[in-house]
Amino acid sequence: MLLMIHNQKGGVGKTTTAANLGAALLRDGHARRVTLVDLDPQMHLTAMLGPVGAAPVLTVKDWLAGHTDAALPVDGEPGLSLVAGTPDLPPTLPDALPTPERGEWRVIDTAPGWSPLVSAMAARADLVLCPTEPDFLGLSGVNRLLSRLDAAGVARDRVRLLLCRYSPRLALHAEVRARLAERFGGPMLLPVEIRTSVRLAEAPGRGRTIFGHAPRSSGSADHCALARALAQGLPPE
Amino acid sequence: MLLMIHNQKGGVGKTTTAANLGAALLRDGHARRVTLVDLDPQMHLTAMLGPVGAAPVLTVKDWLAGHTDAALPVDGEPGLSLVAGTPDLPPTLPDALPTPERGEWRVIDTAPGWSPLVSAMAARADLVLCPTEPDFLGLSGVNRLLSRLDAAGVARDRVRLLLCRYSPRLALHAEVRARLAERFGGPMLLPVEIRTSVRLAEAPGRGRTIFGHAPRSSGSADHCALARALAQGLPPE
Ligand SMILES: Nc1ncnc2c1ncn2[C@@H]1O[C@H](COP(=O)(O)OP(=O)(O)OP(=O)(O)O)[C@@H](O)[C@H]1O
Ligand SMILES: Nc1ncnc2c1ncn2[C@@H]1O[C@H](COP(=O)(O)OP(=O)(O)OP(=O)(O)O)[C@@H](O)[C@H]1O
Ligand SMILES: [Mg+2]
Ligand SMILES: [Mg+2]
Repeated sequence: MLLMIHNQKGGVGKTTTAANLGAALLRDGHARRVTLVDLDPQMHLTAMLGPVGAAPVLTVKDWLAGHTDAALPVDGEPGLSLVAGTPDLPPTLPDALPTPERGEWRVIDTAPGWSPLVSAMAARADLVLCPTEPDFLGLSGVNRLLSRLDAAGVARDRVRLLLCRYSPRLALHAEVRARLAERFGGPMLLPVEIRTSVRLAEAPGRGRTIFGHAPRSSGSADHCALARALAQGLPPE
Repeated sequence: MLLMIHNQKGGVGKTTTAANLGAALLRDGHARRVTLVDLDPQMHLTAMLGPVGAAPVLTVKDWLAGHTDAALPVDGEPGLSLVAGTPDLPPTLPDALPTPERGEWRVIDTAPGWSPLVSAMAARADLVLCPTEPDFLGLSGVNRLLSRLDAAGVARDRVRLLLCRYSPRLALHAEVRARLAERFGGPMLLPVEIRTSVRLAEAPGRGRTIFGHAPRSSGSADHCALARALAQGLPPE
């Protein structure tokens, strides 16, 4: 499975989702191994889960060129690997991505904004997961995002919207969910929310996923629910 | 005054700050008029405060070419104007920006990520205001942001860091503030926080600034405090 996480809107939870969904897919047995790929030149996923100290020698540039040894194991997360980001990404993808292993999910974290590289990756993805914030500015970005994905040749049945940084007690958030549900029902709007939780914001500072930092928190439960919803709702081949 | 709002990190509150600081500068008499300029191809500031219905005829492309009539008054905010964004920005700035009026502040909202256009605007700005989220991923972006600004020729005494989406009750947020204070004391780290408030998230959906939507909320108070702190702490000419 090649799962790309994208929203051109910033700070919606792309990186947070990439790391924690990756771990959840393994822990709940939906994947035999998961490779996280940091395709953001700002390298936040690498800052979160990458090796401490010296910058990694091999990066996503090498991985794209076929060096699967660019994927380094993530401490404390058996089966989870990370391909480190680089500030200087190639402008396009090669003809073929590295061949996945059996049962391997690859989860691609991307930068905010749109680019030819993101467009090319979206076209190859089995699923494009779009975290969205449940307020007006979040909503106002969704239409533009979906037309970008259309233009990149991504079939709508491969797109999943995920509400992140969600507060169950706020009327605004419930109202935005309702508006999205009436516009994009069916498999596109996932029946899961990633709730606001300070544990999710703390975990990166410990170099851990939510499962290593606060396994009994809402952040863990929500990412497990997300993994299950994605695995059960896969689009036809 | 030319004030550019930038952080390459997404979703930190650039657009929210642009709109509400602009209004606060007028309401508290620090500026005689304020022109907001939407330099983000995703046009969130325009979605928030721009005219409802047809897309604006004149945009920031026209404003940069010298058409000051591209600045349209914002309803309900005397003295506040908005130059609408456009998805297709020029790659560079012209030799001269439109001449400001006496007592006019121009507040420039920018996209996440870095670009030659942002670099060029930063070099011309009197102040570069950098909203930042008070957690690890927010912190890990600050160093990269500051070296980008250095490389663009922005003197450090023209940079202001502003903690946004701040929750006074969270130990994580207080700890991040403390870490920033020990690294960047002095005039750079503003003594103001923009606290998390659902009113700030609701206001864009009403086409209003926080002052039009919830004038007695913490969002209004915080942006007034921000305006005062900026006006009192201006760098030497
Ligand atoms: N559910 C949540 N609860 C609390 N904090 C969160 C949550 N999700 C994300 N955050 C925090 O919000 C900030 C933005 O999240 P994140 O960096 O994952 O978004 P992003 O879409 O990857 O941003 P960018 O567009 O800059 O790449 C981070 O500081 C993160 O720690
Ligand atoms: N203090 C706050 N309290 C509550 N919600 C906020 C606050 N500041 C911003 N928001 C909400 O958080 C989201 C991100 O804010 P905003 O769009 O202003 O950030 P940005 O840095 O301009 O994002 P981008 O990088 O995408 O341009 C928006 O949906 C906004 O309504
Ligand atoms: Mg990210
Ligand atoms: Mg913005």
